[in-house]
Amino acid sequence: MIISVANQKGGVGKTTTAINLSAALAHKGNKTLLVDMDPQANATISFLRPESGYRNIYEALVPHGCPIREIIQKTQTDNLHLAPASIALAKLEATLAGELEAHFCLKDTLSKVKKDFDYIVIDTPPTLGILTVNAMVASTHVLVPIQSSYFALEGTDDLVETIDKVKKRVNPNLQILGVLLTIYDGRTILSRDIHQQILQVFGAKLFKTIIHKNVRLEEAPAYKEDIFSFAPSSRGALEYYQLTEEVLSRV
Amino acid sequence: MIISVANQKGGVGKTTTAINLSAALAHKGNKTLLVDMDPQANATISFLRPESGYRNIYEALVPHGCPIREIIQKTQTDNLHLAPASIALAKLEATLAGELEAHFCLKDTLSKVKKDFDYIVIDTPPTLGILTVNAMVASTHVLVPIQSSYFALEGTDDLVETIDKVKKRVNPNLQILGVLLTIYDGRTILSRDIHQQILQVFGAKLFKTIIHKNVRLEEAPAYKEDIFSFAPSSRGALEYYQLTEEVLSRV
Ligand SMILES: Nc1ncnc2c1ncn2[C@@H]1O[C@H](COP(=O)(O)OP(=O)(O)OP(=O)(O)O)[C@@H](O)[C@H]1O
Ligand SMILES: Nc1ncnc2c1ncn2[C@@H]1O[C@H](COP(=O)(O)OP(=O)(O)OP(=O)(O)O)[C@@H](O)[C@H]1O
Ligand SMILES: [Mg+2]
Ligand SMILES: [Mg+2]
Repeated sequence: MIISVANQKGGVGKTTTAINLSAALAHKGNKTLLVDMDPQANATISFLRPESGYRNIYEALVPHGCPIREIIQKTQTDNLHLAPASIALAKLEATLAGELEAHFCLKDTLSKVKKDFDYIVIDTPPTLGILTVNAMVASTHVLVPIQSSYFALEGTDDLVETIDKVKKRVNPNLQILGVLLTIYDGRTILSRDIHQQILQVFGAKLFKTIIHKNVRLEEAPAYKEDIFSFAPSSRGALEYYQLTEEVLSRV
Repeated sequence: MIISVANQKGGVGKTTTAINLSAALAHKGNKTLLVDMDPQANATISFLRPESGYRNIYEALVPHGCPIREIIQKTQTDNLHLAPASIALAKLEATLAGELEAHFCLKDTLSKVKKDFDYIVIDTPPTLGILTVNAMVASTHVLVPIQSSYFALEGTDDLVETIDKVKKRVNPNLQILGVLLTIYDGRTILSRDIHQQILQVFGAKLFKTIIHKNVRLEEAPAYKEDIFSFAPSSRGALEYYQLTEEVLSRV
């Protein structure tokens, strides 16, 4: 099972969800790979220190690149491995422009290690460009984090359209695993209003689990930890654990 | 004066700042143009209804495109005009790939209307690709909104590096107008800690004005209003007004 965490709207909790979902899957004993496809490398800096000198996924994605096995790192979380990103990924669009195979390079690269992992989770950047399309082409499912805000609701059409295009042209098995409300603050009327509208648009696709705003989730990456080792009894840890149970019940 | 509002980190308040800074400049009697260079078109949907059938900036940016005058719309805010965006902008990178002039098309397009406006403010997408570089090439200043969070701090090197490259290669006059703390919640230790670190990195470039988290700022776009007409005595309105005074004092 390969899950892309995607939404072109910025700052909606894609990286926070990718980190903590993959960590929860690992804590449950599943061999899990977290792939960072965002040039900002936020998922990468949540586990690795820059001075530890690691190679990154760009080197494995370019034509005649190195084998992905050579870039995969262990993290301090048991069963969780990481394919790090770097700013070099931002060049991929220009490097591959016009190539027929441009959208398949992640799928081809991951095919060499797919059977070594029970789950693969891919973090994506806040655009619908070549990096996110590569992630969707390589995936079986897409998980869409969404903030309960006006701009977030308006942007979902473009995202669903992109998923439909990928499904129609290159990856017929791609499904929307679910839509997840994140950074939720139920105290404002606006967030409750938008929540209702999201429920009308996505219906049963909307996860029952809601990830509320919780400062522990913001702090954990600064200590290079996932939420389960940083603050195991926090609301953030309980809700991401609940999400993982819901994800497992849907597959 | 042409100001790009840029930061590749997603969801840090770029659009909210572009809308309310340009609105404040307009309320003060300056003829102002807000240019939306983000394919998500969040700034555009904050003023225009989709059914009003407007043309967008992509049509003016492609080779032999239409004159920008034909796409500029009046908004309901006096003195504030808007050059709308659309999802079509996402194609610009592919349309212009490899063209020598690729990074200059916004600068060339704006040169035709520049003298009609006192201020031009450009909203950018959460990437450092061709759309954001076009905005920086066309600008005299860059305003950098930043959230007081761990990921935000880590991402500033890449942004500053991009600004330096643009300055060195194509636009020697480009300056960082300032760095603005946004969506600020002073109650958490993390945000106060990161605030201190941002102060150390940016020093006097950091605006004294801080934009605190304020739900009125989130609500205003849903009513197609800027903060000054939607909630004139809210903390959000006062702080964006204060920011505008600081911006004017710096030029
Ligand atoms: N549930 C939460 N409670 C509090 N803070 C959160 C929560 N989820 C995410 N955050 C914080 O909000 C910010 C945005 O989250 P994150 O970086 O995960 O979003 P993203 O969608 O990956 O952003 P980008 O579009 O830049 O990739 C980060 O500072 C993160 O620490
Ligand atoms: N000061 C604030 N207080 C409360 N909410 C805010 C504030 N500033 C922005 N927001 C909200 O936070 C979200 C992110 O802000 P915004 O969309 O302006 O960021 P952005 O940097 O333009 O995002 P993107 O990277 O997707 O372009 C929006 O829902 C917006 O309404
Ligand atoms: Mg992210
Ligand atoms: Mg924006």
